[in-house]
Amino acid sequence: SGLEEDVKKTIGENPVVVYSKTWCSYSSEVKSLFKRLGVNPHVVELDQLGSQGSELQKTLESLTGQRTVPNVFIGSKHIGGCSDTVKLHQQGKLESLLSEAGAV
Amino acid sequence: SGLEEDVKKTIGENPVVVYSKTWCSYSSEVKSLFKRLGVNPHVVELDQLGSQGSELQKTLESLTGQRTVPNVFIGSKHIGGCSDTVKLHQQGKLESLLSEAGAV
Ligand SMILES: N[C@@H](CCC(=O)N[C@@H](CS)C(=O)NCC(=O)O)C(=O)O
Ligand SMILES: N[C@@H](CCC(=O)N[C@@H](CS)C(=O)NCC(=O)O)C(=O)O
Ligand code: FES
Repeated sequence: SGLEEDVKKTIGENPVVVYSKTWCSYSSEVKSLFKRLGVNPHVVELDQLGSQGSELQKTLESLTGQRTVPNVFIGSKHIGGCSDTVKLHQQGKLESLLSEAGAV
Repeated sequence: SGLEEDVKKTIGENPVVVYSKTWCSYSSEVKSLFKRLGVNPHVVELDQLGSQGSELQKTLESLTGQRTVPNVFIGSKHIGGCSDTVKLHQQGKLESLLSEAGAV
C-alpha cells in the first residue's frame, strides 16, 4: 500500500526513526534519550497528521505487530517501544546498534 | 461550576484519586504503583467521558495548575503527576501520606 511504501522509504533513508505523539511522555522519553546519545532521530508525530496519523499507526501495526507509540526503528530494524529501547541501553547494546546504523 | 464541585466531591470522598487516560503509559504506571502498595485508587478515565473528559481536564487545570495526566490526589491534597508520585515514593514519603489519608 502507499503508506507501507512510505514507512519502508522513511526507515530506509533515516538511521533512526521514531513514530511518536507530541503529547506522550513515553514518546518524549525515547526522543530525549536519543538526543542525549548525540543522535538526531527522524520523528513522525502521528497526532499532527490528522486522519493519516491513525492510518499510519495501523500500517505500522501490520508491519511490526506493534500498535503503540513510540515505535522505534534503527538501521531499518524494528526495535520496539520506549521500554525496549531503554532496556537495550541498560544492556549496553544501544550505542553499537546506533553506530552500526551510521547514526553516531 | 458543576465540574469543579464534582472534582471536590470526588477527592473528598476518596483517599486516592487518579485522573487518567486509558491509553497512557504514565497513567498506567501510577495506577499500578498504587496497586503494588495495596491501594485501590478511585480512577477517572478522562478519555472515556467524551467531551466531558476534556472539560474535566480543563477544570483540573484551573484547580491545580496542572493540565496533564495522570493527575493524582491523596487525602484531597494535589500530589501532581506520575514523576511527582514516583519521586515521593523514592523519598519514602508516599506510604505515610497514604496511611494518613486512610488509604492503607
Ligand atoms: N511498553 C510500551 C508501551 C507503549 C504504549 O502503551 N503506548 C501508549 C502511549 S504511552 C499507546 O500507544 N497507546 C495507544 C495510542 O496512543 O494509540 C513502550 O514502552 O513503548
Ligand atoms: N511529568 C509529568 C508528565 C505529564 C504529561 O506530559 N502527560 C501527558 C501524557 S503522558 C499529557 O497529559 N499530555 C496531554 C494530554 O494527554 O492531554 C508526569 O510525570 O505526570
Ligand atoms: S500518553 Fe502518557 S506516556 Fe504515552
